[in-house]
Amino acid sequence: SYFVVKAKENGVNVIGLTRGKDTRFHHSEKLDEGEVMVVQFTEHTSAVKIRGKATLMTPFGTMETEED
Amino acid sequence: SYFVVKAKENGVNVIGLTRGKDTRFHHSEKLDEGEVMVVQFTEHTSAVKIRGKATLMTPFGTMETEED
Amino acid sequence: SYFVVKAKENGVNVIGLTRGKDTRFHHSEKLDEGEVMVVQFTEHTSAVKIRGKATLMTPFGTMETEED
Amino acid sequence: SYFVVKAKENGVNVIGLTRGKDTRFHHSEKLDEGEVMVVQFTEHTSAVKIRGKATLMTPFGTMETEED
Amino acid sequence: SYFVVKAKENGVNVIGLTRGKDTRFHHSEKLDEGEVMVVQFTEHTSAVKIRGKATLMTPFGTMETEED
Amino acid sequence: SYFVVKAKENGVNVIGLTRGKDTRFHHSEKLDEGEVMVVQFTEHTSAVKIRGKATLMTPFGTMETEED
Amino acid sequence: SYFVVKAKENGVNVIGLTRGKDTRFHHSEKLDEGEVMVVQFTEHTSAVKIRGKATLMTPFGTMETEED
Amino acid sequence: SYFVVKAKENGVNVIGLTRGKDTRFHHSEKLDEGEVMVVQFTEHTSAVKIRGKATLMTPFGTMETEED
Amino acid sequence: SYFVVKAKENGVNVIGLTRGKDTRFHHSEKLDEGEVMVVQFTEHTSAVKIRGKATLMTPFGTMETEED
Amino acid sequence: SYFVVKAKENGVNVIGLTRGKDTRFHHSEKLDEGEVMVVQFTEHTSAVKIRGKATLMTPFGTMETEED
Amino acid sequence: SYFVVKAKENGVNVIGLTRGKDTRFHHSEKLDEGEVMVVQFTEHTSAVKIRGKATLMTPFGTMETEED
Ligand SMILES: N[C@@H](Cc1c[nH]c2ccccc12)C(=O)O
Ligand SMILES: N[C@@H](Cc1c[nH]c2ccccc12)C(=O)O
Ligand SMILES: N[C@@H](Cc1c[nH]c2ccccc12)C(=O)O
Ligand SMILES: N[C@@H](Cc1c[nH]c2ccccc12)C(=O)O
Ligand SMILES: N[C@@H](Cc1c[nH]c2ccccc12)C(=O)O
Ligand SMILES: N[C@@H](Cc1c[nH]c2ccccc12)C(=O)O
Ligand SMILES: N[C@@H](Cc1c[nH]c2ccccc12)C(=O)O
Ligand SMILES: N[C@@H](Cc1c[nH]c2ccccc12)C(=O)O
Ligand SMILES: N[C@@H](Cc1c[nH]c2ccccc12)C(=O)O
Ligand SMILES: N[C@@H](Cc1c[nH]c2ccccc12)C(=O)O
Ligand SMILES: N[C@@H](Cc1c[nH]c2ccccc12)C(=O)O
Repeated sequence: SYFVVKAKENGVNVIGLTRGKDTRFHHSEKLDEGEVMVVQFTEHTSAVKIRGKATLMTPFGTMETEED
Repeated sequence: SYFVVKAKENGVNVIGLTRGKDTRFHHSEKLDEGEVMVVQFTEHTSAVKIRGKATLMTPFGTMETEED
Repeated sequence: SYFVVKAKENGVNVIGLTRGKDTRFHHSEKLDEGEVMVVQFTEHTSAVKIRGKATLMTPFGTMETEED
Repeated sequence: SYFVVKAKENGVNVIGLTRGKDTRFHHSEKLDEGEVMVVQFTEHTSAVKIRGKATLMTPFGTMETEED
Repeated sequence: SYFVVKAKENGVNVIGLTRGKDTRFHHSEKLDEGEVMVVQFTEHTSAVKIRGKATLMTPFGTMETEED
Repeated sequence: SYFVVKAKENGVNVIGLTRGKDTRFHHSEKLDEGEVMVVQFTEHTSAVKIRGKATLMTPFGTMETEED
Repeated sequence: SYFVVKAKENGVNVIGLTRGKDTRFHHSEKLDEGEVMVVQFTEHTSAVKIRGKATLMTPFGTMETEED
Repeated sequence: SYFVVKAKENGVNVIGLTRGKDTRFHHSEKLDEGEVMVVQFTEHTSAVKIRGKATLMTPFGTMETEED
Repeated sequence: SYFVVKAKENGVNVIGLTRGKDTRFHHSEKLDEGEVMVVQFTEHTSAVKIRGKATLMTPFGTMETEED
Repeated sequence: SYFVVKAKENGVNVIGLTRGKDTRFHHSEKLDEGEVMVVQFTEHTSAVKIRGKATLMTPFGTMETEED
Repeated sequence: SYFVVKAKENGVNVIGLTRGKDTRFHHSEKLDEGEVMVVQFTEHTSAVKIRGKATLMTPFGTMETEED
């Protein structure tokens, strides 16, 4: 299962949080405006945080970050 | 299976509860307004609690916390 | 498979009943009004009881506790 | 696979029948009016009986007990 | 996979037939009017017979016994 | 996978045919008018024959025996 | 996976063809008008031939034999 | 997975092609007009050829051979 | 998973390409106008080429070769 | 899972990229106008590139290369 | 599971990010305008970044990079 993040401004961060007992950031991918990242959950990533203005597209819906 | 939480105000908490005989908080991720977190159930997380004003998007529906 | 419980008043209880020969309460999570809990069935939880005014959202429908 | 029972009156009984050669009651959970129970089939429970006025919600439909 | 039987009169019988070379009744659960039974196929039950006035609800349709 | 047979007259026969090299009747369950039988395919039953006036309900459609 | 054959005249034949290198008839079940047979593919049957006037009901459609 | 062939004329051939490195005809079943054959892919059959005027019914559509 | 090819002219070729490091033609089945071939992917075939005027029917759509 | 490529001009290339640490072209199949190729992902192919004017048909949509 | 990228200008980059503890670029495939790439997640690729003007087609939606 995967989902899609499209940056609507420069400096959007797609942050991977570690799977396991401990929850911390293991990677933060910077996206410039217009760039798109297609992202899976993995053995190392069980939660993802998105900072900055972006569109999130999942199998069950699309959502704008930041905006209401 | 995963779901999406979008903070509608600062200080929203996405809290992971432990899987197993014992149920306690193992991690609380703070979200600022507009930030989005995409969250899986895992070997360590079998329940999730959301505190603060947020939108929850799941495969079977979207729900606003706090509001009626 | 999981479902969502949203408290519509303070003091809502989401109670986990034990899996196995014996059926008893193993944990009761208190929710304040507006808080949301996303809940799985697990190796230790094979039935869940909800006390207090709440909304239950499942893949096959949404239901209000308490109300008619 | 699970289903949901909502009590429409006090004293509703959600009764678990044993899996195996023998069929008998192993547990009866009492629900007060408005309480909701989310119930799985399990290694120990292969049939469930509902006594009293209640709403049953399953993936393939919702049914009122007692009423026509 | 399971289905639901709701008794529309007293004395409805939900009868389990044995799985295996031999086919005979291994259990007959009596339902009073308004009672509901949620029933799985199991290692011991591969056919179920319903006697008396009842509603049968399955994933692929609902049927009234007795009536036309 | 299972299906449902409802007898529309007395003396309806739901006949199990043996699985394997050989095909013969291993059991014939008699249904009186209005009785319903919910029937699985099993290790011993790989074909079922229905004699008499009945309604057959399957996941992919409902059919009347006897009638046109 | 299974399908349903309903005889629209006497003497309809539902013929099982053998699975394996060799393809020959291993069983021919005769149906009288109005009789219905519910039929699986099995370890011994990988093709089925229907002779005579009948209705065939499958998950992906219903078809009349003989007629145009 | 299976599909259905109905002969619209005499002498329709349903031809099984061998699975494996080599592709040749291993069986050709002759159908008379109106006869229907329900056909699986198998360990020995990985392609099927249909000669003569027939209707092919599959889960994803129905097609007439010969005609435009 | 399989698909269907119907020849709309004589001399249509349904060509199997080998699975593995190497990609070459291992079999070319010639179809005359009106003939239909039902084709699986297999241990030996991981791509199929169709030459000549034909209709291709798959679970996700139907396409005419040659024509626009 | 597979998809379909139909060449809309001569010289369309369907290029298989290698699976594994290294990503390079392992095969390029040339299609003439009107020819169709049905293509799987495989042990050796985890990405496919299409050059030239073609129609791509997948389970989740159809797309024209080259054109807007 | 796979998705499709169509370049809407020259110099579009489809970048594979490594699976595992470490997240870095392992391959960047350059697409010219009109070229299409069909892309899987793999043992080595658990996230993909798209730079430049392109259309992304997934099972759950289509999205334009760059544009609003
Ligand atoms: N390390 C956590 C990350 C996580 C997943 N889902 C969560 C929900 C809430 C808080 C943390 C998490 C885990 O694998 O379980
Ligand atoms: N530790 C519990 C957490 C939990 C999951 N679902 C629940 C429902 C109610 C109460 C607690 C829970 C468990 O793994 O089972
Ligand atoms: N301990 C019981 C809990 C339970 C599950 N489903 C039930 C239905 C009715 C009564 C009890 C239950 C079990 O695991 O089986
Ligand atoms: N002990 C029975 C309980 C049961 C399940 N389904 C039934 C249907 C009818 C009667 C009894 C049952 C069993 O596991 O099989
Ligand atoms: N003992 C039989 C019961 C049965 C299941 N399906 C049937 C259909 C017809 C007659 C009997 C049956 C069996 O397990 O196979
Ligand atoms: N003994 C046969 C019964 C059967 C199943 N499907 C059939 C179709 C036609 C004739 C017989 C059958 C078998 O298991 O295969
Ligand atoms: N013996 C053949 C029967 C068969 C199945 N599908 C077919 C299609 C065509 C001809 C024969 C068959 C086999 O198991 O493969
Ligand atoms: N022997 C071939 C038969 C075949 C299946 N699909 C094909 C497509 C084209 C040509 C031949 C085939 C195989 O098993 O692979
Ligand atoms: N031999 C190749 C055949 C192939 C499958 N899909 C492809 C896509 C493009 C080119 C070749 C192919 C393989 O099994 O992988
Ligand atoms: N060799 C790469 C090919 C690949 C698949 N998906 C990709 C996405 C981007 C770049 C390369 C790829 C792999 O198997 O993983
Ligand atoms: N190396 C990471 C790549 C990754 C996948 N999903 C992510 C989400 C956010 C950041 C990095 C990633 C992993 O396999 O887990």
